[in-house]
Amino acid sequence: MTRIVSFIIQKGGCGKTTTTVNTASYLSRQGYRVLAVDLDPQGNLTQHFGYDSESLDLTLLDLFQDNTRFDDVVLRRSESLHILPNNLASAAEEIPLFHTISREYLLRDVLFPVKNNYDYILIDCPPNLGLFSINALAASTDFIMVISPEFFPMKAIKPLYETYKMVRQKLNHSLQFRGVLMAMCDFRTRHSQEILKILQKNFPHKLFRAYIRTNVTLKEASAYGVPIFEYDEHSAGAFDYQNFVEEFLRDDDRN
Amino acid sequence: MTRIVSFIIQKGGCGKTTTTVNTASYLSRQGYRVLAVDLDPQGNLTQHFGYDSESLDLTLLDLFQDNTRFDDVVLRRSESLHILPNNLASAAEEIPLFHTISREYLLRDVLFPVKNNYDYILIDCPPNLGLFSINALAASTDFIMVISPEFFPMKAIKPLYETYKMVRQKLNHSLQFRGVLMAMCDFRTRHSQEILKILQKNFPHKLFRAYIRTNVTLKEASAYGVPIFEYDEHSAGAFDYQNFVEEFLRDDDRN
Ligand SMILES: Nc1ncnc2c1ncn2[C@@H]1O[C@H](COP(=O)(O)OP(=O)(O)OP(=O)(O)O)[C@@H](O)[C@H]1O
Ligand SMILES: Nc1ncnc2c1ncn2[C@@H]1O[C@H](COP(=O)(O)OP(=O)(O)OP(=O)(O)O)[C@@H](O)[C@H]1O
Ligand SMILES: [Mg+2]
Ligand SMILES: [Mg+2]
Repeated sequence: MTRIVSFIIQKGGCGKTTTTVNTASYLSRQGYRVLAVDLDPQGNLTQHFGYDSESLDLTLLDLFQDNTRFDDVVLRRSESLHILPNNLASAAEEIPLFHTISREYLLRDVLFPVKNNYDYILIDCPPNLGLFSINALAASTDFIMVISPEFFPMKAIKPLYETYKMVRQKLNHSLQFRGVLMAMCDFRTRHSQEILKILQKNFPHKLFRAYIRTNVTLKEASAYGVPIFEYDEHSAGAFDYQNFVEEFLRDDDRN
Repeated sequence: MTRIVSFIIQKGGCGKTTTTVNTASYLSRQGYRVLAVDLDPQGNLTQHFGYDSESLDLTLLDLFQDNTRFDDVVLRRSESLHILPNNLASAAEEIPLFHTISREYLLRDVLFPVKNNYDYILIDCPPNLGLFSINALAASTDFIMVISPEFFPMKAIKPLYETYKMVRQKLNHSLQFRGVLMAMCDFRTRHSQEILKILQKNFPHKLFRAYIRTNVTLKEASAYGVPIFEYDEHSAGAFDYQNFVEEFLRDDDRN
């Protein structure tokens, strides 16, 4: 059964794109067939995989508007890693899409005919809880909150959890909350240790044991347009993402 | 003449809120009358000043919907520092507001009757270029791009610049681009030095000389709900923001 997983938090700059890209890359290197979906009009996931998002003629938006076929839009980076790209053309269309029939299911309907071709479909969400993020949750089997251990990201958890409950009740009864991944961590500071304690208290069973340390090679990899495993597979960033995905896979076996 | 300045970049997590809060605080401690406007429904600026955004009955949204008076919404933190708060109620209203008459001028019209009571009005923008950010640019005399020296924020500069040109042509002929402030900087890394070189080449006259170093006291201050000058005025964060605002004021005299 295909797992469709959203990486989401409405707070900006928590590591959603970095996590989606590197998780997709690791899974595909393990032989899983993976589709990475860029749901942010800024196109950061598309850029992180080395594509010039603004020069693409067709994107996910064209699939939402029913102008084209999946095969015309998808970028086949390798046999086992495909990408549904995005660019700024979508930003201008979010409002008009609000008036489309079944607007919350645009993504589900794009993915439904192709999902059996993939083991994992991973969705990178934009920094808001607008129509695109609702589409992500409505289309997903699971979602993972990606937060950096700081004050503002922590405040974002409760509203996101409320949104999850609403989506689960009204749009997608089988949506599962897989857990909270801490990214961009520097646990040498007292501040992040304090935030960690609060998270452990509030989400005792939902916090991934694996976490991603702050590591400049992850930034460098994004600028080079490649996942961390292709940029520097011996870096701390590569180790941490491997550690996370292995835990994610173990959980999968259990769920 | 009142200066109305937007701190903006659509990329998430670049330091917009931290910069708006600490700039407002420093200016008010220098005796300027300041209004800080929270244009992000997540309410981070409101929270950074110590208010519980979700428990506020009235916010900026009520002013956009013409339900109430400015005096009922504004929070007077001190004689010289007032705040127009925000919370998640606005997030749900962004779409309906699209159909309001003169939707791009909602903020301008809120500020016009009161702007002479302030020397500076500083606007914290959300991580997108939607209706609220357009309102910010349409209402402003100036704007400052706040970016961390990384790849994705750099990619956001060109689309923001295009948006500025559009707003200047169609909505606000006197809007000025004051410059680019680099926040959250760690120039020990080769990566940020390379980004700096690119920025210096592309924006030779627009890069503030002052920049803000990465400093955990800035995160701590946000969690305590106070500006850096009240949390730890001898910290590197306080020094850097003082440095920036002094340069900002010197430019003001010249413009
Ligand atoms: N563990 C890490 N160590 C160092 N830098 C990181 C790490 N994870 C992400 N980054 C960098 O931090 C910035 C924010 O990460 P990213 O863009 O992935 O977050 P995001 O949540 O997708 O942001 P947005 O909300 O804007 O979509 C990027 O420049 C990225 O390269
Ligand atoms: N110079 C700095 N050093 C260390 N941490 C910082 C610095 N500036 C901001 N931060 C922290 O980094 C995070 C991002 O900053 P902030 O929230 O101000 O960015 P933003 O651009 O307003 O984000 P968003 O796009 O979500 O509105 C916050 O947790 C903040 O406390
Ligand atoms: Mg992202
Ligand atoms: Mg902010």
